[in-house]
Amino acid sequence: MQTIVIANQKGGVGKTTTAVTLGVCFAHAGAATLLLDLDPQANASSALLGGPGAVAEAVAGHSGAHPFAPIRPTHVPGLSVIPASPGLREWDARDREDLFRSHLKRLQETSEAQARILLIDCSPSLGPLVRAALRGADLVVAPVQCEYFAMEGLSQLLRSLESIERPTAGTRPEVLLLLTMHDPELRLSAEVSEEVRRHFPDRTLRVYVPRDIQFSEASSHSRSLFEYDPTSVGTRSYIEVVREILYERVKG
Amino acid sequence: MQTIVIANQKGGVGKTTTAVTLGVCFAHAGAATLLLDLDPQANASSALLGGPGAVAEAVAGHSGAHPFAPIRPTHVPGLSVIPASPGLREWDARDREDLFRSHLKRLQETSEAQARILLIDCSPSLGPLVRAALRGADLVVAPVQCEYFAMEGLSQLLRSLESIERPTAGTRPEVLLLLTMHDPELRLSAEVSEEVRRHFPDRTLRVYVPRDIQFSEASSHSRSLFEYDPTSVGTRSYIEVVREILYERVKG
Ligand SMILES: Nc1ncnc2c1ncn2[C@@H]1O[C@H](COP(=O)(O)OP(=O)(O)OP(=O)(O)O)[C@@H](O)[C@H]1O
Ligand SMILES: Nc1ncnc2c1ncn2[C@@H]1O[C@H](COP(=O)(O)OP(=O)(O)OP(=O)(O)O)[C@@H](O)[C@H]1O
Ligand SMILES: [Mg+2]
Ligand SMILES: [Mg+2]
Repeated sequence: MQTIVIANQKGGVGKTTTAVTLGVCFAHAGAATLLLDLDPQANASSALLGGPGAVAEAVAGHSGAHPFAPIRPTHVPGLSVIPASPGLREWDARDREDLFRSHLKRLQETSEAQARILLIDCSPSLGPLVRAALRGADLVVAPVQCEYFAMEGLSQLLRSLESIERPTAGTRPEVLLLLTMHDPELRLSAEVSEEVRRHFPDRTLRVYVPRDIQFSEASSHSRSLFEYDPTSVGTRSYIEVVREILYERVKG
Repeated sequence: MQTIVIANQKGGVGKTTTAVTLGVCFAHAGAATLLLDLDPQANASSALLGGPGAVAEAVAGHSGAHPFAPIRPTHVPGLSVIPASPGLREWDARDREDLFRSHLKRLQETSEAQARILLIDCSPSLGPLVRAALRGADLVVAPVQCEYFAMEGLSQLLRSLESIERPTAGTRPEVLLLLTMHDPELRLSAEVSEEVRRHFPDRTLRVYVPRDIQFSEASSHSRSLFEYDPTSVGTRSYIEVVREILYERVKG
């Protein structure tokens, strides 16, 4: 099983949209996928289970003793989700990073039979839960909004990723940058994307995700854009992202 | 001194843009303002000091023993800033909320002479630093992006705000919602803003902030929109926000 973590401490850059859309695309491409929602906001859980009410039902009665709520199927064949449990905020305390890490390891080992890919959506932070997820990642995809503030945080993010110690010394997760909310009519979008590609030529995915209002419209219908409008520019860009990740970047 | 905290755990909703633009507007209106940047991403610090390099210089040599770096003047008369120090991430550990709270209280008491308003920009979280800031707030302004995911987190945010215990029992900070990135051409913007106004009629500011690309362009020139283009729609909306806050909402 490959573990792909979607992370960036900058808020609102498209982490959840990327995690959910990639999950649907992987499942449609025949790679059974489990999405773990580590963000207490539970946006990914809500997008996949059909709204905040369904999430509350799915995690009701789950005690905080274990970080992960039970695995739930979604309306997409081949895609299941571990919804964000309310106790996640408590787990984010500093001293539980190692304990959380061992729970995550056990999940990776036991889910092998059910899914080929484990996708993890993170909160906008570099706290203990996110660090534990990064330590267990094979691949990190960091969405980078084509905006100035998002670019400022990039070197901070890459420095933090470099400093995460891995289970086996010497191995590091591969880190890929995905330019998001690119608006071809805006000079700023072109400036930011050129700057990011110039600084990180090998890490920046060739495909960028355009700004497309249908992403937001789809999430208000609790559907990923892939299902809401499979022919849209936004969907097609994520299909290209999947192709570049599965066939060019991820080994095995 | 009035303490105004800009907070929302949802990322990318316009917290920093609101903190910086309000700071510039308050200072121009003659109310000396101190902006405290509690987000380790330091976007507000960079916007007011002229870029990430200037921030690194301003906090160089600052030991993590004290959470606040020294107060710096900005290029705007009447507006000064406490840049985010790299040690803030360490302070965000659970057991230091009370210690941080007492540092914040001392800052509020000692800055009385320098500023009429203390503005605090928060990271996208509800962790210990943000909770400590909320406990010391007279007013909380929560930017709410006119998008579906941002709306989902609203009740979670308001529940957390209700549960923050205050220094003097029985008093609660006033909480105002500011609708941001409203795009009049989008049905979704109208739907979200109507829904927010319907659920929280007394707390939602009359004025909303429109989506305006010049906000992003201004920040790439390390200027607030107020300075970059004082006549723009975006600037005028924040001037209205200041008017509604200063004259209708804040007592004293
Ligand atoms: N390419 C896109 N074009 C237009 N809107 C988008 C795009 N991608 C995401 N969005 C919208 O932008 C908002 C932010 O995206 P999203 O919530 O996925 O970001 P995030 O990084 O997960 O945020 P957080 O930091 O709060 O977890 C959402 O309302 C989403 O619908
Ligand atoms: N009204 C607006 N119209 C268009 N763009 C905006 C507007 N307000 C903010 N922006 C841009 O949207 C992005 C997100 O805004 P900002 O960084 O202020 O949000 P934030 O809530 O502080 O994010 P974080 O959660 O990471 O701290 C920035 O690139 C900013 O320039
Ligand atoms: Mg998210
Ligand atoms: Mg911010």
